[in-house]
Amino acid sequence: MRILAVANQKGGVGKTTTAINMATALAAVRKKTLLIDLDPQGNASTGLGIERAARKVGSYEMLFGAHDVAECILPTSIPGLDVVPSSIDLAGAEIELVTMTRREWRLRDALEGLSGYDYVVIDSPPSLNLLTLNTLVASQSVIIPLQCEFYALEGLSLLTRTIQRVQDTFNSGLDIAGLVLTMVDRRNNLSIQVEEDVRAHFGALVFKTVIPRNVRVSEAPSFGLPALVYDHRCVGSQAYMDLAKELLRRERQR
Amino acid sequence: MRILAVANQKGGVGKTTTAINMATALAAVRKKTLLIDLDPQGNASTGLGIERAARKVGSYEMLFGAHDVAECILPTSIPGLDVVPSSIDLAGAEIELVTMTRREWRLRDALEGLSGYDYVVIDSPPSLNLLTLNTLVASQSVIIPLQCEFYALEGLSLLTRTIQRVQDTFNSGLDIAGLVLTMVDRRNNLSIQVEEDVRAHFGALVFKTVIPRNVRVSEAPSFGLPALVYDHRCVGSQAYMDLAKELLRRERQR
Ligand SMILES: Nc1ncnc2c1ncn2[C@@H]1O[C@H](COP(=O)(O)OP(=O)(O)OP(=O)(O)O)[C@@H](O)[C@H]1O
Ligand SMILES: Nc1ncnc2c1ncn2[C@@H]1O[C@H](COP(=O)(O)OP(=O)(O)OP(=O)(O)O)[C@@H](O)[C@H]1O
Ligand SMILES: [Mg+2]
Ligand SMILES: [Mg+2]
Repeated sequence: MRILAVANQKGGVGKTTTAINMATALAAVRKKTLLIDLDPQGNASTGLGIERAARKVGSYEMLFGAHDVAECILPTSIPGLDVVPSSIDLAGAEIELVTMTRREWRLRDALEGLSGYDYVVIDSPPSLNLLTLNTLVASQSVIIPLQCEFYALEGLSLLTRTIQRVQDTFNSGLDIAGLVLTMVDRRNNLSIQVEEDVRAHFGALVFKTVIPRNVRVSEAPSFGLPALVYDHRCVGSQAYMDLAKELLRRERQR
Repeated sequence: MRILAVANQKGGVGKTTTAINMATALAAVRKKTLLIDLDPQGNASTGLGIERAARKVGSYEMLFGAHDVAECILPTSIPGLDVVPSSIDLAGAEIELVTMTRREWRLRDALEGLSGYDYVVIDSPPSLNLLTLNTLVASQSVIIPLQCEFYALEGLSLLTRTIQRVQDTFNSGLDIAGLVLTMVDRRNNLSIQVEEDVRAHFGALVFKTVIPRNVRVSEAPSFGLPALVYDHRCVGSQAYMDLAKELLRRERQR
């Protein structure tokens, strides 16, 4: 079982969109996949069509041990893809976790008993708080979505330093699966410039596949569907299928 | 002295861009303005050209009482606009605040001694954590930037409920100065649809001025300048000037 975090403290860079569509693409190539929504906003749960009323038992209950992980899992409309939804209770998790023992290990401990999945994909909130720390401690690899914008570039060194600290203190096996450029618009000089800088600095860690800005991708969540299901022919969906294939090629070379 | 929070827990909706350009527009019409960067990412400090090395004393030091607010203020290259920068120390503030007395009031208490400004604008991080709570408790009004996207719309009810709770428990004078639609692209149906929904639901609270998606706006931070200074003739800058004028008209009617 491979556990992948999707993380970047910069807001709005495509974490949720990447988590949902990568998880869907993996399920489409018959990898049994579980998506865990660890963001109190609950966007990944919404993007997979989970009604608010159905989120009574989810990632909050899993973190605080009230329920076994198996009891927090819901099926989605996509064959081979299940989800642990997030509810608003998770917004209070940060303050509750601070004074708990093993506060960085709660998610990793909760996933100990999990089986039956090839991949687990974890969506995290836009911050380097205890929820994101739990995600990094529980994961084997991190996928870093990166918008081709200046502020997004600025935050990268903080993120890579945090990953380094998690490797040193909590999870020596953690590695970076790759950086994926999102909402790319090759007609725009800033986007081209940022892509060049990132490839120059991170080299082969940057996936060759880029995700173009594509309005069909941002329409999909209002129907509770991944872009891959809402419109599998659009350029955004094709890009996410290509990204999943590129990830699987890298996985085979591990 | 009017204290305005710029807040929305959804990531990447244009909080920092709005805080910087509204503060610059207010300074341009001779309102002495202070921008406080309360986001550990420090994007507002970068967007105003403050070097990392110059951020040794800033919002972290102000919150934890090590320094008087006056000692945390730096000038910017824009006449009439000063800034309290943020440094990476702020990333640890959340955990430190949890166990402190008056943990929600730290910013409000720190600003008690401040004078000499017409406006204070506070940029907050993408979450409803103690830093954002401090911002809402310290402010008289909240400006809510909103991207015309589905996930951004989903988070609004959580934000307005949080503002209601702050009014009831900590700051009865807090009101919503307005919602401002950002990165608007009227060629895109989703954008039009979201704008219609928001205006139907929030009525006159939504500023008439909308901020269009404009690449010049996203280029400006790489030069450490507000869009209004980088390219005052571009449509994004014009929109932020219009927004500031609309805000001031509302202020006069208070
Ligand atoms: N390739 C794309 N083309 C167009 N729009 C996109 C694309 N990817 C994401 N979006 C839209 O951009 C916005 C931000 O994406 P998303 O919410 O996935 O980012 P995030 O990093 O998860 O945000 P947060 O930091 O709030 O968790 C969303 O409204 C989403 O629908
Ligand atoms: N009107 C606009 N046109 C084009 N790009 C914009 C516009 N406004 C903001 N941007 C860009 O969109 C990205 C997100 O904006 P910004 O960083 O201001 O949002 P934020 O809400 O402060 O993000 P965070 O949640 O991470 O604090 C930035 O790269 C910014 O340069
Ligand atoms: Mg998200
Ligand atoms: Mg910001």
